[in-house]
Amino acid sequence: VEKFRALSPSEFFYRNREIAGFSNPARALYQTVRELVENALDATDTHHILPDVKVVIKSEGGDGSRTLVNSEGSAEEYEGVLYSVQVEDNGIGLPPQHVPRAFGQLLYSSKYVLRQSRGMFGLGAKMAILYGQITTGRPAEVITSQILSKKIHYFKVSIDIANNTPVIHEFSIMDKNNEWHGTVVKIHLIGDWQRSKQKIYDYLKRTAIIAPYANIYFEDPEGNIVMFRRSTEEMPVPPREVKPHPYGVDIELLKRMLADTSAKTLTEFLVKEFQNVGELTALKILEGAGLKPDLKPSELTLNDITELMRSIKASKIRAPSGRHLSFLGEKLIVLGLRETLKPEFAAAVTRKASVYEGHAFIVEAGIAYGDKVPPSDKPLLLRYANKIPLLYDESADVMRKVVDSIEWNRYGVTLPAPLAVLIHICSTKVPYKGVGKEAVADVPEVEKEIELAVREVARKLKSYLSRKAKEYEEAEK
Amino acid sequence: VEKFRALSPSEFFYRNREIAGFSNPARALYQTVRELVENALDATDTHHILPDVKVVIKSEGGDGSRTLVNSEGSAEEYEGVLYSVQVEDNGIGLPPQHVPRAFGQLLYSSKYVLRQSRGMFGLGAKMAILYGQITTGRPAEVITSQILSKKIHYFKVSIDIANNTPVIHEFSIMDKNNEWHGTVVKIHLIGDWQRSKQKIYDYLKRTAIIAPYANIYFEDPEGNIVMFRRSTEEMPVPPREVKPHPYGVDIELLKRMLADTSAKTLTEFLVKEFQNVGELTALKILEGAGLKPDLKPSELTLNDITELMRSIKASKIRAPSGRHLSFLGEKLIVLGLRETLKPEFAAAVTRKASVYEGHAFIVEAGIAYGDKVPPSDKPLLLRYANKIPLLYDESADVMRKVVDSIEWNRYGVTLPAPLAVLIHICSTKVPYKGVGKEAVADVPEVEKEIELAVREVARKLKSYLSRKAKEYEEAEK
Ligand SMILES: Nc1ncnc2c1ncn2[C@@H]1O[C@H](COP(=O)(O)OP(=O)(O)OP(=O)(O)O)[C@@H](O)[C@H]1O
Ligand SMILES: Nc1ncnc2c1ncn2[C@@H]1O[C@H](COP(=O)(O)OP(=O)(O)OP(=O)(O)O)[C@@H](O)[C@H]1O
Ligand SMILES: [Mg+2]
Ligand SMILES: [Mg+2]
Repeated sequence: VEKFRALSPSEFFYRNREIAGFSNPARALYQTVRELVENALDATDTHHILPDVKVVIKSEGGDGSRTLVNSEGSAEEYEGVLYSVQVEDNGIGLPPQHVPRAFGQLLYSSKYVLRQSRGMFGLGAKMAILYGQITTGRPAEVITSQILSKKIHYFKVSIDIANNTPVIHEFSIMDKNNEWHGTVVKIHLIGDWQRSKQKIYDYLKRTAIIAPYANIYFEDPEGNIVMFRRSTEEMPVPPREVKPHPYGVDIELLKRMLADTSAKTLTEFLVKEFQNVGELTALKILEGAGLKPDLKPSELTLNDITELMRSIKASKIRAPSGRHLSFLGEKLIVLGLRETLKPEFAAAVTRKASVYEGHAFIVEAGIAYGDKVPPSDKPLLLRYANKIPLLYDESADVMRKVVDSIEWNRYGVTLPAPLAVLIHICSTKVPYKGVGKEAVADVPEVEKEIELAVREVARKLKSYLSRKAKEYEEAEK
Repeated sequence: VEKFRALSPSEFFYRNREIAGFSNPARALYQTVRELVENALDATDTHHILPDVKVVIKSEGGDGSRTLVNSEGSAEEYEGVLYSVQVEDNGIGLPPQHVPRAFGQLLYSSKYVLRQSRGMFGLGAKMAILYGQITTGRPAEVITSQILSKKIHYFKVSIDIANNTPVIHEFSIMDKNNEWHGTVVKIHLIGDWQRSKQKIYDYLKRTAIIAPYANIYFEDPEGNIVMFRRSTEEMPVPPREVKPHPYGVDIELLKRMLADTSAKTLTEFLVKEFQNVGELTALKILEGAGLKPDLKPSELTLNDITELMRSIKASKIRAPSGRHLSFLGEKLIVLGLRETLKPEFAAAVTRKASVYEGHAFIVEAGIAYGDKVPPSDKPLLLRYANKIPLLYDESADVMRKVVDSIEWNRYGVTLPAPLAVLIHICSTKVPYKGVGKEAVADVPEVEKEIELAVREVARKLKSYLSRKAKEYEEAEK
């Protein structure tokens, strides 16, 4: 007899937490750090604030906790130790009424809007808190204060997993007697520093490379302190929120937009609620759907909506521009490559915006060659998506697929060679393969743009190499 | 100003449907077929029923729908056509009161128990229905009758995406005047047959290879009919439900089990609710945790629970046996390889059960070499998990990683070569990388077992090849 059951979102992601990157103590420690750092950067550089981010990982356990996650025959793999991870930022903070759900309810987020940001799923902080809770029984601590607020709010929060609701263990308000604003999040969890140390340092270094305007302070469980000091006060223009593009709609989205709109007529609805739809385009779309321009949005039948969608897809509507996106820029990429890899040659390209399923995206590529770049059989690949360094699942990523498909000898490079490629994709929706945000899926339009970008920087390298070869020949004579 | 918002599970998976395999019309058509076929097989062979599964894909649209999903600059990739997919089985059917939620509410499932099954997430059928609904506006149809029922139930169901609740458009009950039992599911969606045809045929063929006891009838949109006829009435022993193993628990799970148990004492709780815990083991665990054996389960504090978990992890508890699992077996694997690849040599191995995070798993491997096996640079890989053929994301799969890491010349094979490897992993929890069930993650214990299994069949091939080489030399003399 089959036993039917419903799961809450928290029960579902608790049972399948490995899908969100929380597969074992080493990976969980890494994922906790990155989810919190990504939240800290979203709270700062997206809001014109020069980021000051402080990351402290402390070893908290006595020896008693050392065997907490041994399992027979795999004592090696899962030996864990109690740690605390604390991340502090000088960002915009949270309104106190949203803290319980922002940290205690899965699928709760301020990033469900059409704007480029690191976060997108409404899971990150909660998964870290969940993992901490199930391995240590301890709630998380959140301290936050918004810029204009005269108060600092303190919360001790855990998750009621069965119901996907926050549990507040403690709450207090303090008067703010200085200009501080931002958020502090502290989580206790069973981690494995030895096994995740390399990846955590790589993550912070690679974040610092492309955010030279950020101060990142890192204190590790062995007591080492590293400070990535800002080298500039110049910040990229933050990304902007935009309206959906008609090519990105489906029947369900259209239904909902028609129900929610304040527009009085269908024409007004199309112009007001969508990107790149002017009055003329709206009238053409409605004509193609056989719908009256002055019809009330709420009066459309399901049949009308299907016709409207059909007409939209068949109409010529200007593609989204990328002006709302925030890219790195060629100067920043070259600077970052030079600083970290000390190559003989470095170049970069930022492509014009392209689009997939109504979402504008920009691909940027950088190339570094020679001198201190470590030689390797395949080009070293530094992947980024919405300014997040991607360190896992490389073989699943479309960026690796493209870089491996390039015939590098055509560009003057014979593998193995000291060659590194950096690729950054930014969009209102990065097509990740999973909620753990580690690899980008091979959406055809995106794959094509990555290839064009990589070939473009490969050609720059080729020119340099052939110019250098010529000079060498000249010198030989 | 940040706009905070909560999503229902259906809103979340609607917005991120590509993560569940519904990324474009071609992929969606494939995913719809496989999700429904997997449900059909779960409803039959897990319940001692020889499966009769009928799959019919019809092209339903006029030309009007052809341009339904064009987007500028990618008219090629997303040109879609209206199809209907209907899958019928002779399985156990559903109790009518569960049909609305089983097909209209995400995260609703009868497979959230500890038993090997193809389904595990409570998403498959709903994602297909959701995709059909958002691309065509049409609800799905479900007809079902349980074995002992005298009634056949008909439902027209769609999903209220905002609330994650079913919407029943039509419902009727008919008297059953024959012995029929099973389920019929019909979904209309925008698909792309030309681009998914190959994969859909591969999926059905590869399902048939390892289920020679199943009849699978397939009618494609071009009118072609293929019948995979059963070649045996012998069925593998169905998998059984088991209790959790102590090594698989965490504080949260323990909390819940203590709250739900009917056991009167802690000792009774441990013996009754867990696998492989007898009275003696229970007393040792409780002693190690400093807890009285006759304590009431409901009386434990959070501190007690943490101590109990610590003691469990540190105790010697017999690992789960694999007896509740349902593997393919060496005979079946060799037969399947011989039938599909017509090799010169085929061999297989079924490993003893191993365990990861409290879940028992069995790895089986098959190898085929020579004659009609197509030569390739890397060994051809046929992946299976819980009897499901995996066709996408091969480069992300741990099975590909292992096969590529083998130094095949040590086994007498010089690549490129006509070599194929089949790998099957079965478990109460397959460690998939994502909810689309296309690749298996590289859990260390699982990766190790896959390697041992592949090396074992590789050695069998090596003996064959060296024996053959010897005979050749003898013949030469
Ligand atoms: N350090 C922070 N400063 C300000 N707001 C924060 C901070 N951390 C979290 N938040 C708020 O809490 C919300 C939830 O964070 P969470 O990481 O769980 O999800 P997300 O960032 O929206 O998406 P993702 O799952 O992709 O990370 C955020 O959307 C943001 O509004
Ligand atoms: N053909 C069928 N016969 C009998 N029961 C079915 C059938 N199809 C679906 N069900 C029931 O409906 C439930 C939901 O199916 P669904 O495919 O959405 O999820 P699942 O199979 O449990 O998990 P997964 O998301 O991994 O497929 C199943 O658990 C099963 O109980
Ligand atoms: Mg986040
Ligand atoms: Mg299913």
